[in-house]
Amino acid sequence: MALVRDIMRTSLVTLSPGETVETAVRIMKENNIGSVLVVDAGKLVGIFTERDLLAMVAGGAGLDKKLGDVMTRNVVTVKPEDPVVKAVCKMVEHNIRHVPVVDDSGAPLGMVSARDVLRNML
Amino acid sequence: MALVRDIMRTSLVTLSPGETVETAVRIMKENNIGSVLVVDAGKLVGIFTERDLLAMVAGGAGLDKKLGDVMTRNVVTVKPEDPVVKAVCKMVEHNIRHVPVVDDSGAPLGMVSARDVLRNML
Ligand SMILES: C[S@@+](CC[C@H](N)C(=O)[O-])C[C@H]1O[C@@H](n2cnc3c(N)ncnc32)[C@H](O)[C@@H]1O
Ligand SMILES: C[S@@+](CC[C@H](N)C(=O)[O-])C[C@H]1O[C@@H](n2cnc3c(N)ncnc32)[C@H](O)[C@@H]1O
Repeated sequence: MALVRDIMRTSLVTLSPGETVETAVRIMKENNIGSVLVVDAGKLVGIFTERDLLAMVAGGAGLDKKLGDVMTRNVVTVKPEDPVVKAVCKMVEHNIRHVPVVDDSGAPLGMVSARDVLRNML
Repeated sequence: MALVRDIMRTSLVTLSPGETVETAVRIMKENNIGSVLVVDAGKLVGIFTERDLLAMVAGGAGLDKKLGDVMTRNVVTVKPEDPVVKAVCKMVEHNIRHVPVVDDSGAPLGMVSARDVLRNML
């Protein structure tokens, strides 16, 4: 049975809640990624994705807003020893395609995306 | 063997190349979707996703640009009778998560997303 830790990516892009959306946008573009994890005192506190950017742009919000004000809190996560299918269930149930992997203290260890799951299917 | 037509979604959101990105953003937000298909004379001519929006915002481009100027042409597609695994291969190979379904004339019939594949896995 495939476990999350077997397929997760461990190179993470994280920002602090005090950073601006403008910074997040630049980092996401430079790294060609669709989401950034927001970390405070070593703990995962939020996620900001290109879908959140779409909502901001549609609403005319300024990019100088702090990540802490616009990120999604209550991040859906998995543990490294969870089976991959558990990550898939969460993706489908919550309509998300990125599931951060955290340890028991809430510190981010990696990320599992829909693409990682599909690539491993092949 | 699961075929694309068994899992594709057929309610499509399409726009013309002459529409602006501002319109696309509004439509995407209203429909809670991450991509729109660009259709000209009944044929699929491009795709515009939230990743393209990220690139535009990062580059400071105005939202009054026409879709035809910023969309991705050479859309990666599948046919309804293709096996689902073919769509998965294209998603992984091209790093995309939306694969439009077209008929032999290039007219859009539906869309397969990574989420559709994963939901069907469960
Ligand atoms: C409901 S999803 C729908 C779109 C698309 N499937 C995606 O994942 O972006 C978009 C929202 O989910 C949030 N989100 C993405 N991944 C998340 C996760 N692991 N936990 C909680 N929220 C998440 C984003 O911040 C965004 O506000
Ligand atoms: C290379 S993907 C990487 C990010 C993410 N996986 C996604 O699908 O958006 C982003 C680029 O691919 C393009 N794209 C998305 N779906 C496509 C498809 N079916 N055919 C061709 N290009 C596509 C988008 O327009 C965008 O410029």
